[in-house]
Amino acid sequence: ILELNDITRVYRSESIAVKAVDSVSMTISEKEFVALMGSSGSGKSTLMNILGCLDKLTSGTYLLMGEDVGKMNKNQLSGIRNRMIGFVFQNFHLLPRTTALENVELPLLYSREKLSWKEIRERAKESLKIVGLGDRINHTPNQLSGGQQQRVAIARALVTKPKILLADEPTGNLDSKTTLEIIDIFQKLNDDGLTILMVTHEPDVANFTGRQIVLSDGKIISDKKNKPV
Amino acid sequence: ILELNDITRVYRSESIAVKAVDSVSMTISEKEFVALMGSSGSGKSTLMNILGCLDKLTSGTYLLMGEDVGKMNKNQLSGIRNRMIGFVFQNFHLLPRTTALENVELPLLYSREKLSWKEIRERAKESLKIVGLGDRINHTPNQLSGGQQQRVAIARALVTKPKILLADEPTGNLDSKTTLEIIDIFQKLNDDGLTILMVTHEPDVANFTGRQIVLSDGKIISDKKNKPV
Ligand SMILES: Nc1ncnc2c1ncn2[C@@H]1O[C@H](COP(=O)(O)OP(=O)(O)OP(=O)(O)O)[C@@H](O)[C@H]1O
Ligand SMILES: Nc1ncnc2c1ncn2[C@@H]1O[C@H](COP(=O)(O)OP(=O)(O)OP(=O)(O)O)[C@@H](O)[C@H]1O
Ligand SMILES: [Mg+2]
Ligand SMILES: [Mg+2]
Repeated sequence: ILELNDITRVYRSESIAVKAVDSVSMTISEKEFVALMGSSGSGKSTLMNILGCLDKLTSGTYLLMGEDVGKMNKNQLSGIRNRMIGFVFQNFHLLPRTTALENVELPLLYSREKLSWKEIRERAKESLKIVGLGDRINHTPNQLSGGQQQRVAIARALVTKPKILLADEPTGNLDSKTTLEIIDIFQKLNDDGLTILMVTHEPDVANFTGRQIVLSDGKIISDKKNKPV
Repeated sequence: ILELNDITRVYRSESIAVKAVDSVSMTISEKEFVALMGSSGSGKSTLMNILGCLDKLTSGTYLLMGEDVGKMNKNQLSGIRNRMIGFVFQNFHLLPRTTALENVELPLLYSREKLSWKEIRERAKESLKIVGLGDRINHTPNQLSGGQQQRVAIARALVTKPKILLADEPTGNLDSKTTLEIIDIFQKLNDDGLTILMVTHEPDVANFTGRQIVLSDGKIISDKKNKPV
């Protein structure tokens, strides 16, 4: 479903050249629940942005559901992103003067599903309820705690019922109990067919997945399957 | 050194009233290394902002080094913040179009210590080296990974050699190895006399401190001393 072949991503500016991702090849199959780990600066977010069609490759091929992403134009790329992929950003990227409810409704406005305003509102409310924010729907991001903002980002990523969830440190700002609630949601969705790739730096969280890929200096140094906890 | 007496902080707007901190009393003595824990939304960041003189109380008294903070004017407050307190924000608050080096130099420009430009540059470089970012000093925040941005925020909090470090989830975006490097820095500074209050949601990290305070719905529900690991 997600196939990276010899992917490299170099950041270049007048004074800087950083090989953030270095000749990475990996294949993620449908319904897998994979953890992506590695030290700070090892290339995880860069790899996630490439998989989420948010960033270009310097070299290599990325096949998404068998289609070559490198050959797509802007419209095809954003179409794929909206229909198939839910993305949780490491720094949330919520719209600042917009309520939690409106932030979560936003992806549905671009959706091809012809939803009524009422249906959009109901689905966004449901998504926020599931992550425990039913009583915060009218707060704007600066009226929310860090972990609450993170959960709004998760609710927004799931509201379009995507095929693939790319989550960059989705529990980084959450206490243990709230983390377990979120992982529980992910596991249920995975059982129902959602393919998940999740960046995490916590081994306890990684143990809930079926496979762990470790990056170091932009390269894959280990890729192990295991029995999830 | 830090004494909160019956502190309450209510957020009010036309449609919202949230008691983020509810009748909290606590005393932190010089040279303590304290962990502040609690579930997402329990009031930790709000409490930290009050302690860091960044936010007003709705009621109660806050004595900082014996002085009543509520009676200070804007100049006295910012003077205290610059001279005595280093603050690591949960969402970093780095200046976006400014390099890591310039971000870390900034607090020294306000410092009363009459430092030369050369000394300011050297101290900022040293602070970044200590957190492992010696080779990233000219990157701007969008050219840094999440964990690297977090470490710039830590370097900036420490560059003025404060008496008190208030760190809100300083390792939330860091892998285990980098986390241990940061905690090691904190422990050394604590041995040298730095008072530290650190929000963390990871029990492993809290175990390195000598005392753990737990918040729930704005109230302190437990306050235990322990032998640090
Ligand atoms: N400006 C605001 N207006 C209204 N409510 C607010 C505001 N800021 C925070 N809150 C609410 O106050 C409560 C405490 O927020 P706080 O940021 O202190 O929590 P926290 O313990 O730091 O959480 P986290 O672990 O998720 O970072 C939350 O329930 C939040 O929704
Ligand atoms: N726009 C950019 N220009 C130059 N270098 C960059 C840019 N963005 C990222 N980098 C560098 O690329 C490397 C990989 O960054 P990336 O964000 O993928 O790391 P990461 O594994 O997600 O780290 P973390 O765990 O800290 O979030 C880092 O060393 C970073 O400094
Ligand atoms: Mg990252
Ligand atoms: Mg917080």
